Amino acid sequence: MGQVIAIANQKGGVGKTTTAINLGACMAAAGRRALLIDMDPQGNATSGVGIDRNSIEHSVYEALMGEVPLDEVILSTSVDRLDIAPSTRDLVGAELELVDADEREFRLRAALEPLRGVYGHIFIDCPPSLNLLTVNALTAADGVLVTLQCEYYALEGLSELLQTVSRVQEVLNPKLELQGVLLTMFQHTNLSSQVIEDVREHLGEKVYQTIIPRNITLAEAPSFGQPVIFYDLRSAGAKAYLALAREVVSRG
Amino acid sequence: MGQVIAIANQKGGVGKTTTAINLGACMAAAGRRALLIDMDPQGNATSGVGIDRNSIEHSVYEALMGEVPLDEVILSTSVDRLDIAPSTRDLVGAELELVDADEREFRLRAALEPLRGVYGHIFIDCPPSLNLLTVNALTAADGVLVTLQCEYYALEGLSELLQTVSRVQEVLNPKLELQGVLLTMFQHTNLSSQVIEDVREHLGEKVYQTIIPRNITLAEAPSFGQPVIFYDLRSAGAKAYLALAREVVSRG
Ligand SMILES: Nc1ncnc2c1ncn2[C@@H]1O[C@H](COP(=O)(O)OP(=O)(O)OP(=O)(O)O)[C@@H](O)[C@H]1O
Ligand SMILES: Nc1ncnc2c1ncn2[C@@H]1O[C@H](COP(=O)(O)OP(=O)(O)OP(=O)(O)O)[C@@H](O)[C@H]1O
Ligand SMILES: [Mg+2]
Ligand SMILES: [Mg+2]
Repeated sequence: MGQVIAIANQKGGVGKTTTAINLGACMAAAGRRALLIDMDPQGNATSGVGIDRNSIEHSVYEALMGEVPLDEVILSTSVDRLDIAPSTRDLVGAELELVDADEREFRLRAALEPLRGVYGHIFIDCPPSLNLLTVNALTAADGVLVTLQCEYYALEGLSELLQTVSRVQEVLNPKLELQGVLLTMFQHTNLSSQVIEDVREHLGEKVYQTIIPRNITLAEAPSFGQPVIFYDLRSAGAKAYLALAREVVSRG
Repeated sequence: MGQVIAIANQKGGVGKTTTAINLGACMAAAGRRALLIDMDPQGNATSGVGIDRNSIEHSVYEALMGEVPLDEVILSTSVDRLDIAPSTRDLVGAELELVDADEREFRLRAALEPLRGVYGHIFIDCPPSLNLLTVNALTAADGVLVTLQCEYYALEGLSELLQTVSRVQEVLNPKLELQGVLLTMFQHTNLSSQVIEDVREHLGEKVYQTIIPRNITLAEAPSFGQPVIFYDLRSAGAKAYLALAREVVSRG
């Protein structure tokens, strides 16, 4: 049975999409089938794996609305064994359109049910918000991976995020667990080191051993529509995500 | 009459809050009265100027819901002539609560009306989304300043943002103009230079001459609750925002 992990943080620009794409690619490179679900109307996960958003026939939005089954939305990518359920701009409307709908928090969970046996890993890329799209992702997931930039504002939002996770655990998805907190964009500064010390003190084992360094290849790779292990395997960014993939599997 | 500028981009982590706080502080340091409006439920602008979010009595949420006039929400900050209308977590609920409300896009504009003559500059910090909170900010504003990180995903989202701005101009706020596009977090890489070339080609004069470099003091200052010109005036970050403030005034 596939492991479903939501990658979340309401703070913007902290490496959610970069982590979803690169973890998915590492799992695929290791011979497992992996699926990305792009739950962000920005569609960065979709374009980051080289899909042209204007050419998409069906998207995650339609699967959430129940118009199309999720397996008809899924596209293959340039990476063997890595598929994606792409997102388009329509997804912006889902929040307001689902306000009065039945089971509004369970839409993604229901759509994913038939696919759980098909993929070894399913990674859900969340938007920078604690809105209905993120709640759908947390309700569908077995675990949540929180990406945490080693900076002040990112640390500040962590407690609210963890409160949302526990509310989802209590009411919508009792088996949801915090798989781990991933420190991203690390650079050797007092600020980064201070943040790491704080986080390890409060969350201990929950913090992955692997730390993702700030590394320009991670910002360059998406402009070529490629995950970093295919863009530059020898880079620090690629090595870090390969190490993270091993850790995620061992915690699985 | 005060100039009202919304600082917006649905892409997360591109320097919206950092720009709002530091522009506001530069105007205040130059002897003008400046007001920050924190329209992001994350409340980074609020904590970035040293306000304890747990001690706030009234917030922007109540002003939008019409429960309290905006001037009763406003707090002074540690910087002379710089005030803030703080945000709390409640703001997350505003989007759903205003769905069926009258004039839902005009709530901030109406709340700001009595204050326009009091401040020389009003900067609205937007959340990383094109939701009702951002639309309220664009409807209340005279101009929009788009912060653009010099990276691939940030560039990708620019056309959608500009489309939203023109829709707001057509339907809700005909006098809204694009004040300018600010290039942020610049570092000397091929990627950054490529993005700058693309943006200047498409938007020409609309791109501010001032470019904000990636500079660690800009990430450190908020952990002391201080704008960068008070944290380290000699830093590249402080110099860049002082230059930007002069440009914003000249375009005003
Ligand atoms: N470790 C890293 N080193 C350098 N750049 C990185 C790193 N991780 C991500 N980036 C770049 O930083 C920017 C933000 O990352 P990303 O878009 O993955 O964050 P996000 O949390 O998904 O953002 P959003 O909140 O907008 O969805 C992107 O331009 C990305 O290419
Ligand atoms: N020029 C810069 N150089 C280095 N760090 C910066 C710079 N500008 C902002 N930062 C830091 O980068 C992070 C993102 O900036 P900021 O929070 O201002 O972006 P934002 O667009 O407001 O994010 P969000 O989308 O979450 O609201 C913060 O930790 C901030 O301190
Ligand atoms: Mg993203
Ligand atoms: Mg912000």
